[in-house]
Amino acid sequence: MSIWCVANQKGGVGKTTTAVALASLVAAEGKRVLAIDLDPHASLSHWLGGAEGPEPRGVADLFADAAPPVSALLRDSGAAGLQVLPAQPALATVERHGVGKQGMGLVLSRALAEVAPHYDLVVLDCPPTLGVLMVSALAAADLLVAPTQTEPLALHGLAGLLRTAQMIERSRGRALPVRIVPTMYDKRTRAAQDTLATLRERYAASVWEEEIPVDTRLREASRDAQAPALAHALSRGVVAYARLLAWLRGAPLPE
Amino acid sequence: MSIWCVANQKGGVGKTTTAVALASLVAAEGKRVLAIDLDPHASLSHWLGGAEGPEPRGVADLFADAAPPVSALLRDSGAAGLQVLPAQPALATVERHGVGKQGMGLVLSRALAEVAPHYDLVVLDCPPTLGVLMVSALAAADLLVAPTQTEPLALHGLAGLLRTAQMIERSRGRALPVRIVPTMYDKRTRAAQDTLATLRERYAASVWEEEIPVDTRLREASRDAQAPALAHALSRGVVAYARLLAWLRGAPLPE
Ligand SMILES: Nc1ncnc2c1ncn2[C@@H]1O[C@H](COP(=O)(O)OP(=O)(O)OP(=O)(O)O)[C@@H](O)[C@H]1O
Ligand SMILES: Nc1ncnc2c1ncn2[C@@H]1O[C@H](COP(=O)(O)OP(=O)(O)OP(=O)(O)O)[C@@H](O)[C@H]1O
Ligand SMILES: [Mg+2]
Ligand SMILES: [Mg+2]
Repeated sequence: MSIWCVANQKGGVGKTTTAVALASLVAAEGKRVLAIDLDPHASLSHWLGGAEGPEPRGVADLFADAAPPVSALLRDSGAAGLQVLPAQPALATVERHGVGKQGMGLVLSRALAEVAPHYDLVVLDCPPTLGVLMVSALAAADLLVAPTQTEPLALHGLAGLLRTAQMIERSRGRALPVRIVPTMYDKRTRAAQDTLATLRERYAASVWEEEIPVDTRLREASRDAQAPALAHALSRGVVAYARLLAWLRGAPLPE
Repeated sequence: MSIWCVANQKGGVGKTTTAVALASLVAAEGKRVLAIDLDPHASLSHWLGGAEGPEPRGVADLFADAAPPVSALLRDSGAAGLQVLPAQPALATVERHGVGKQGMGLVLSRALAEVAPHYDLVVLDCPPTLGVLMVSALAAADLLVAPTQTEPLALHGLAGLLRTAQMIERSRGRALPVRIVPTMYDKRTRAAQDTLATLRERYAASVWEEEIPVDTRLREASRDAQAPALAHALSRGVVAYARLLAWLRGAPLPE
């Protein structure tokens, strides 16, 4: 089982869209995929149908004194082979208080160990904060996928994210490769072109040579709560995510 | 002095852009304005020039045991009448540990009391997390401005934000009016039209009757670290923000 963490503390850069697109593409190949929503805002859970009901159960329940088994919290996404461990608003309180009890990292790695035999890929969608939830997701991950909107404001936080990834590599004694993915690229705007050029200059081999274009069908899939690989398999955005998937699985980058 | 809090826990919806646009428009009228950046990601500080230098000083320093006076932390923005109290990455640690010592709310209200005689308007830019920093900003505010991208994923968190605002009203015994601002509106896309219609239906009188359009000059202003009201005074985006400013100052809404 591989664990891919999708993270960037800048808000609105396409983390959830990237997590859902990759998860649904791998499930469409016939693999068994679990998407875990670590964002108290629960965008991924709403998109894949995990957030319904008055008091949804999910990741925050893993912190209760008598935590249920992870399998009791899983939901179907409506797409074959893709299940969801949803987030709930209560997760915001966990971020503030949970660390003391038994540590976020421990809870997440126990949950991942429990599901490991049943899935080929786990995708972790992170909140837009460099906090406990994101750090424990990075600590558990085999790969960090960092969607980066091709916008001037989105460049600043990347250096901080990469420093955090290096810190985790050192403390766990295992590499954490980083793959930077330019998202929501609109080649007609000057600001986007400039940002993309800066991104490639500063981060060179860690940045994908292509980019995810702006594609309104990705938004429509989120409105219709559908897995993009099913709803719009041939749309520009999904085709680009399929090429990204090939790169993420491909040859290791020059270090 | 009025205190306007710009908040929404959904990421990338235009909080920083709204805070900078409104602050620079009011300063351009000749008023004295202070923009406070409460986001550890520090987008506003980078945009208005407050984040330079190896170890920038700012909001996180207010939590030190011998905190400096606020005036020692202020920076000029390059736009007449507009100053910045910048954020730093260390603020992320404050969000996790600061509450215990003397409480975020206390620190922020002390800082605001110190600056009150010197400014006509303070604008607070919040991080995309319903955490301690956002809650203390709401607790200090006279008005909550909630930018909401006209995108399906941006609708979910609004109910949670409004519940939190009501909770604060009850606990402080003072009204906290909410003004919902549709942002980044692209009238050509179906998903945007649908989201705008839902927003107006669900939140009626709290939602501005107009919307902020997509305008690449707002992005260019952030790339060039310029105050939008100066750099692109006649652009679609800035003209729309000037109309928004009139509405925010206008007659109270039907409760
Ligand atoms: N390639 C794309 N083309 C068009 N719209 C997109 C694309 N990628 C994402 N979006 C839209 O942009 C908005 C932000 O995307 P998304 O919510 O995935 O970002 P995020 O980084 O997960 O945000 P948050 O910081 O709140 O977690 C959403 O409304 C989404 O539908
Ligand atoms: N009206 C607009 N037209 C075009 N681009 C815009 C508009 N408003 C904001 N943007 C761009 O969209 C991106 C997100 O905006 P911004 O950073 O202001 O959102 P935010 O809510 O503050 O994000 P965060 O959640 O990270 O704090 C930025 O790159 C910004 O330049
Ligand atoms: Mg998200
Ligand atoms: Mg912001």
